[in-house]
Amino acid sequence: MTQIIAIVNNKGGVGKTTTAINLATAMASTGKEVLIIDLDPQGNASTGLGVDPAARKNSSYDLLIREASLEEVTAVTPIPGLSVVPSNMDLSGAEIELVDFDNREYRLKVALEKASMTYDYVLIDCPPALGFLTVNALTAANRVLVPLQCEFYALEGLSHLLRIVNRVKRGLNPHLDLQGIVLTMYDKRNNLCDQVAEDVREHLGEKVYETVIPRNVRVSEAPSHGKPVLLYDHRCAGSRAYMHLAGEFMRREKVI
Amino acid sequence: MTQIIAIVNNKGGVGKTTTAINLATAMASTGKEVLIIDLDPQGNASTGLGVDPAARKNSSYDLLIREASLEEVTAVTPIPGLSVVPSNMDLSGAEIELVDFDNREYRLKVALEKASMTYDYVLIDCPPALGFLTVNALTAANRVLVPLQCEFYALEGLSHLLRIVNRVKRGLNPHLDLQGIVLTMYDKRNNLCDQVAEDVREHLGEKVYETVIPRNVRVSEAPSHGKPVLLYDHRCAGSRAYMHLAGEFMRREKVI
Ligand SMILES: Nc1ncnc2c1ncn2[C@@H]1O[C@H](COP(=O)(O)OP(=O)(O)OP(=O)(O)O)[C@@H](O)[C@H]1O
Ligand SMILES: Nc1ncnc2c1ncn2[C@@H]1O[C@H](COP(=O)(O)OP(=O)(O)OP(=O)(O)O)[C@@H](O)[C@H]1O
Ligand SMILES: [Mg+2]
Ligand SMILES: [Mg+2]
Repeated sequence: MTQIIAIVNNKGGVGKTTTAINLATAMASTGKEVLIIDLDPQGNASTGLGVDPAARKNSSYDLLIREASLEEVTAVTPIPGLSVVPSNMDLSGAEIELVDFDNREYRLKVALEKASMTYDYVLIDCPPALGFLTVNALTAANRVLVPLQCEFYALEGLSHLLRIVNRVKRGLNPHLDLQGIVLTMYDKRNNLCDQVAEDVREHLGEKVYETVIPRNVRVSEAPSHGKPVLLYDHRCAGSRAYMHLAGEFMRREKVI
Repeated sequence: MTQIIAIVNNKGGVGKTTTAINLATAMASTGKEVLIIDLDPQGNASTGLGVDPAARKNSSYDLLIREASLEEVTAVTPIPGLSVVPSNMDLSGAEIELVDFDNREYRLKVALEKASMTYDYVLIDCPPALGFLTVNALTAANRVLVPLQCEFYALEGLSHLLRIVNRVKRGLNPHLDLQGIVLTMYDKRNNLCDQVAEDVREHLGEKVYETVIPRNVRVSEAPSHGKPVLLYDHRCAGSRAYMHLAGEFMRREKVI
């Protein structure tokens, strides 16, 4: 069965896109068939995977609003086993357009159910908000992965985010489960990181991945080359951490 | 005349809230009367200024949707000369509620015009999106300040953001001017920062502030104490940079 994973956090700049791209690449490198859906109008996941802006005519907007088929909007990437549904600026109008649809929260779910899914994993990169785009991702998904930057504001917003996830589970999608929280941009020289990590593990225990993604300059250089860090520099600390995360993620799937 | 400044960038985590809080505090420390309006449902600016969550009943939501007066929703902060209109979770529903109002882009502008403004500066902290909350800020403001993290994804989104600002200027608010772009979280050990800084200065020249805000751990520690970094540690590199920025900002105001 295809696992559909929404990568969500309304706090901005916490590593959602970076996690979506590199976790997907790491999974694909183990032989899995993986699809990334870019549901952020900024299109960072499309850029980070090297999809030329001119090749984004068919996009996640068409999936949500024009009822295009998944096959029509899926593009290949240079990474074997990894495909992408890119996004473009049309998507920035989608939140308003979705308001008028009766099934506005279910559009993505319906689009994915119609498709003949040949993927092992589908990862959905969400914008930094809890609007209809993110709600569509949460309604279509069966797992939620929350990247959490080791910073105070990110920690402060976490309990509200988890309440929203529960609300979607109760009202729109009973199959939705929180798969886990992954700490990102961890800097061992910064006490605040330890405090945040300790605090989150105390409250959420098992739900927090053991793998912690370190702050690593190679990770932030990779997007300017249109490559996941696993391709840009597979030996760096960031790449190794994302490989570990993929391993831990797939092991958790086996036991849930 | 009151200068109303929208602090805007749809890219998440680039330092909008940190800039709003610390620029406002630095301005207030020179004897100016300053107001911060928290227009982000996350409420990070309210937290960073030490506003207790229980004291946020009257909020920017009431200003936009319930037509409350500015006086009703303004709270004092421990910082002399600095007041705040806090935000709370009601605001997360505002984007959808605003869709049905005829004057949906002008609600904040109308609310501020009705008030007897005794402030020298009003800074509006915006969420990481270009929805109705940010459009309301751009329509009410006469200046736009764009914090830009020295990272590739942040740079990629800048030209689109500036197009939106121009569109608001042409269609909704002819008094809107881009005051400047401030580089944030600059780390001199990271080559990418130099490349981004060079690239932005090449394309936007004078519009880029000379003051660059360094990445400084004291800045990210301050919010957990409910204080601006200028109060938490006024001697650190982050505080000094924000004081310089305030000086540069106020000088630019004199010449525009
Ligand atoms: N482990 C890391 N080490 C260093 N830099 C990182 C790391 N993870 C992400 N970054 C950088 O931090 C910035 C924010 O990350 P990213 O864009 O993935 O976050 P996001 O949550 O998707 O942001 P948004 O809320 O805007 O969608 C990017 O410039 C990215 O390159
Ligand atoms: N100069 C700096 N040095 C170190 N950390 C910083 C600096 N500026 C901001 N930060 C930290 O980086 C994170 C992002 O900053 P901030 O929350 O101000 O960005 P934002 O653009 O308002 O985010 P959002 O898009 O979620 O509203 C915060 O945890 C903040 O404390
Ligand atoms: Mg992103
Ligand atoms: Mg903010």
